[in-house]
Amino acid sequence: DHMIIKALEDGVQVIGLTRGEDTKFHHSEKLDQGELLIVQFTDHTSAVKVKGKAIVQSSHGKIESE
Amino acid sequence: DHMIIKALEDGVQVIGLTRGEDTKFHHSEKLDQGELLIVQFTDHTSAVKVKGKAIVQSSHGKIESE
Amino acid sequence: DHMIIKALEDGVQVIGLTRGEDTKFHHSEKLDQGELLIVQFTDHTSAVKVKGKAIVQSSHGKIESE
Amino acid sequence: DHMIIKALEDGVQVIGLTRGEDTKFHHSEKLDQGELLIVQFTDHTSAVKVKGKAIVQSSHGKIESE
Amino acid sequence: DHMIIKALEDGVQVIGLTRGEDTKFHHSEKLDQGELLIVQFTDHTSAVKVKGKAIVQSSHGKIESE
Amino acid sequence: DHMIIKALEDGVQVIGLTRGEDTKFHHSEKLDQGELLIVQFTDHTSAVKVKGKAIVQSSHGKIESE
Amino acid sequence: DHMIIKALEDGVQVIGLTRGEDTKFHHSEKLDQGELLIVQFTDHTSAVKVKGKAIVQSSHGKIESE
Amino acid sequence: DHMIIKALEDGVQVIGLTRGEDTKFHHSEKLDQGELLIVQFTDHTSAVKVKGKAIVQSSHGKIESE
Amino acid sequence: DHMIIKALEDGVQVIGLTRGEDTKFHHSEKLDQGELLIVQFTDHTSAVKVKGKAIVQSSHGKIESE
Amino acid sequence: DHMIIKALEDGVQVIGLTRGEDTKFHHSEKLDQGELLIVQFTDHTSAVKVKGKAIVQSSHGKIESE
Amino acid sequence: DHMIIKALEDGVQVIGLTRGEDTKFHHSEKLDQGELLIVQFTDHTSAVKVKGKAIVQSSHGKIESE
Ligand SMILES: N[C@@H](Cc1c[nH]c2ccccc12)C(=O)O
Ligand SMILES: N[C@@H](Cc1c[nH]c2ccccc12)C(=O)O
Ligand SMILES: N[C@@H](Cc1c[nH]c2ccccc12)C(=O)O
Ligand SMILES: N[C@@H](Cc1c[nH]c2ccccc12)C(=O)O
Ligand SMILES: N[C@@H](Cc1c[nH]c2ccccc12)C(=O)O
Ligand SMILES: N[C@@H](Cc1c[nH]c2ccccc12)C(=O)O
Ligand SMILES: N[C@@H](Cc1c[nH]c2ccccc12)C(=O)O
Ligand SMILES: N[C@@H](Cc1c[nH]c2ccccc12)C(=O)O
Ligand SMILES: N[C@@H](Cc1c[nH]c2ccccc12)C(=O)O
Ligand SMILES: N[C@@H](Cc1c[nH]c2ccccc12)C(=O)O
Ligand SMILES: N[C@@H](Cc1c[nH]c2ccccc12)C(=O)O
Repeated sequence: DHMIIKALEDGVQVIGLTRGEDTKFHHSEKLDQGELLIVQFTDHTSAVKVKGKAIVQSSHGKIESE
Repeated sequence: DHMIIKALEDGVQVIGLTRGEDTKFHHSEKLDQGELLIVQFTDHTSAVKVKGKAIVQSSHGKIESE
Repeated sequence: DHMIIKALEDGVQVIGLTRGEDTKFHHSEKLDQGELLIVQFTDHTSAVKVKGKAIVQSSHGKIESE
Repeated sequence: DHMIIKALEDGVQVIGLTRGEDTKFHHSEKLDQGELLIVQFTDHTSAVKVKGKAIVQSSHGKIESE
Repeated sequence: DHMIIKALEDGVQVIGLTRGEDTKFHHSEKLDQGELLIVQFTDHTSAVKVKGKAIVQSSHGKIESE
Repeated sequence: DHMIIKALEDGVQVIGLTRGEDTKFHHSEKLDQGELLIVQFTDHTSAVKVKGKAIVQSSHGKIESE
Repeated sequence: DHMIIKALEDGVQVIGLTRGEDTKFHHSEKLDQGELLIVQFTDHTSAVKVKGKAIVQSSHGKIESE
Repeated sequence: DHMIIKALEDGVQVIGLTRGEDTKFHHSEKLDQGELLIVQFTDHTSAVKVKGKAIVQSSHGKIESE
Repeated sequence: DHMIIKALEDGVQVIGLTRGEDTKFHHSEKLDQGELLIVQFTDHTSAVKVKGKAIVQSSHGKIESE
Repeated sequence: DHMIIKALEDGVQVIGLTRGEDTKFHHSEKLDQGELLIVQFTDHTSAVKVKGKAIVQSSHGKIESE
Repeated sequence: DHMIIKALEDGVQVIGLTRGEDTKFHHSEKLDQGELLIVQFTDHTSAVKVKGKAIVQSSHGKIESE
């Protein structure tokens, strides 16, 4: 199971939130317009935040962040 | 299995409730309008509460909070 | 596998019943109109009761409590 | 795998029958009209009886008790 | 995997047959008209007999006993 | 995985054949017209014979014995 | 996973071939016209031969022997 | 997962090839016209050759040998 | 999961390539026109080459070699 | 589960990001126009970045990077 | 899960990239026009590169390299 994030503008952030008792930002990957990032949930990442204009494609279909 | 929450206004809260005998709030992630949060159920989170105007997309389709 | 409960009025209760030989109420989460609660069955919860006007969305489709 | 029981009248009973060599009633949850009870099969429950007017929604579709 | 039996008349019997080398009746649950019984196969039950007028709903669809 | 056998006449036999090196009849359940028998394959039963007029419903659809 | 064999004439044979290095006939079940035999692959049977006029119903659909 | 081979002429051969470093013929089952052979892949058989006119039915549909 | 190769001319080769650090030909099965070979991936075979005119049927549909 | 990346121009980069607490680039595979790279998530790769004009085909359908 | 590569011209290369911390070419299989190569991901191969004109058929459908 993975999610694909396509940046529709520069400066999109895909942020990994820590798995476990605490919920903190452990990584923020910056995307320029048109770039794709394909991510999984992992032992270290149990939530993902997307800031900026992007398309997110997952097993549940597509949804856009603004 | 994951859920995608898209905030339709500022100040949306996505709250993780603890797994186990007690049911308490362990984390509340604030979303500004347009931001997305993609979350899983985990060893620490067995229920999720959504406050404020948002779209929730899961394996069961879409549903909106108000 | 999860269920999504959307409150259609204030004061909706989503009640967790204990797993095991006894069947008791271990938690009641109160929802205001429009709020969503997404819940799983767990080691501690093997039945869930919904009181008040709400929509329940699960793998079997939608059904409304009144 | 779960079943959703919606009471269509007051006094609906959802009865759990014991798993194992004996088959006895171990719990009866009373539902008022409009209330929902979502139940699983468990280590203690391998059969469920529904008395009174209700809708049962499961993976096999809907069926009504009278 | 479960089966739902809806009694269409009083006195319907849902009989559990023992798993193992012997095949005997270990329990007979009587249903009045309109009542539902939802049953699983278990460590103790590997065959189920239905006597009297009823609807049986399973993963293979519906079939009526007479 | 189960099979449902509905007798279309009295005296239908549903016969369990033994699993293992030998193949023998270990049980024959007699059904009167209209009665249903729902059976699984088990540690003791790896083949089932149906004699007499009946409907057999399984994951592969329906088929009638005569 | 099972196969259903319906005899379309008397004297149909459903033959079990041994699993393992050798391939021999270990059992032949004779069916009279209209009788059904429902069989699995097992620890002892990894191939099945059908002689005579019959219908075989499996997960791949129906096919007739002649 | 199994394959069904129906002979369309006499003398059809269904040949089992050995699993492992070597690939040899370990068994050839001869089929007369109309006979069916239903086979699995096994600890000893990881390839199957069909010679002569036959229909092969598997999870990928039907295909004919000539 | 298996693949079915049907030779459309004489001299078709179905070649097994070794699993592991090295990739070598460990077996080449020659097929005459019309013959079928049904193969699995195995502990020893993680790639298969087809030379000559043939149809390959797999879970992804049909494709022809020339 | 795999993803297929087809380069629509020279100089497309398919970058593997490390699994674990840190998120770093561990490999960048350069593709010339028309070349395909088929990749999995692995013990070492839990996120993949695509730069340059390409088509990405996965279980969620197709999406293009620019 | 496998992929089928059909060469549409001579000299097509199907290259296996190593699984693990390093990503190197461990094997390149050359295909002449019309030949097919069916490959899996393995303990040693977690990425595959295709150079030259070919069709790739996988669980995600077809895509052509140029
Ligand atoms: N640290 C949390 C992160 C999280 C996952 N799902 C959530 C839902 C809501 C809030 C936080 C979370 C956890 O692993 O459980
Ligand atoms: N602490 C509870 C949280 C919970 C999960 N599902 C529920 C349903 C209703 C009420 C509470 C819950 C548990 O892990 O079981
Ligand atoms: N304590 C019960 C709760 C329960 C689950 N399913 C039920 C059905 C009917 C009545 C009670 C229940 C159990 O774990 O088994
Ligand atoms: N105690 C029985 C309950 C039961 C399950 N399925 C049944 C079918 C028929 C009668 C009884 C049952 C058992 O666990 O097996
Ligand atoms: N005691 C038998 C009951 C049974 C299951 N399936 C059957 C089919 C036919 C006859 C008997 C049975 C067993 O566990 O195997
Ligand atoms: N004793 C046999 C019964 C059997 C199962 N499938 C068969 C097919 C053909 C003949 C006999 C059988 C076995 O367990 O294997
Ligand atoms: N004894 C063989 C029987 C067999 C299974 N599938 C086959 C295909 C062809 C020929 C023989 C067989 C085995 O277990 O492997
Ligand atoms: N002995 C070989 C047989 C085989 C299976 N699949 C193949 C594909 C091609 C050639 C041979 C084979 C093995 O077990 O691997
Ligand atoms: N020996 C290689 C064979 C192989 C499988 N898939 C491949 C893809 C490309 C090149 C070689 C291969 C391995 O087991 O991994
Ligand atoms: N090192 C991170 C990489 C990662 C996976 N999914 C992510 C989502 C967002 C940010 C980083 C990631 C991890 O294994 O968890
Ligand atoms: N050696 C890498 C190969 C790889 C797999 N997927 C990738 C995606 C991008 C870049 C490299 C890779 C690994 O096993 O993880």
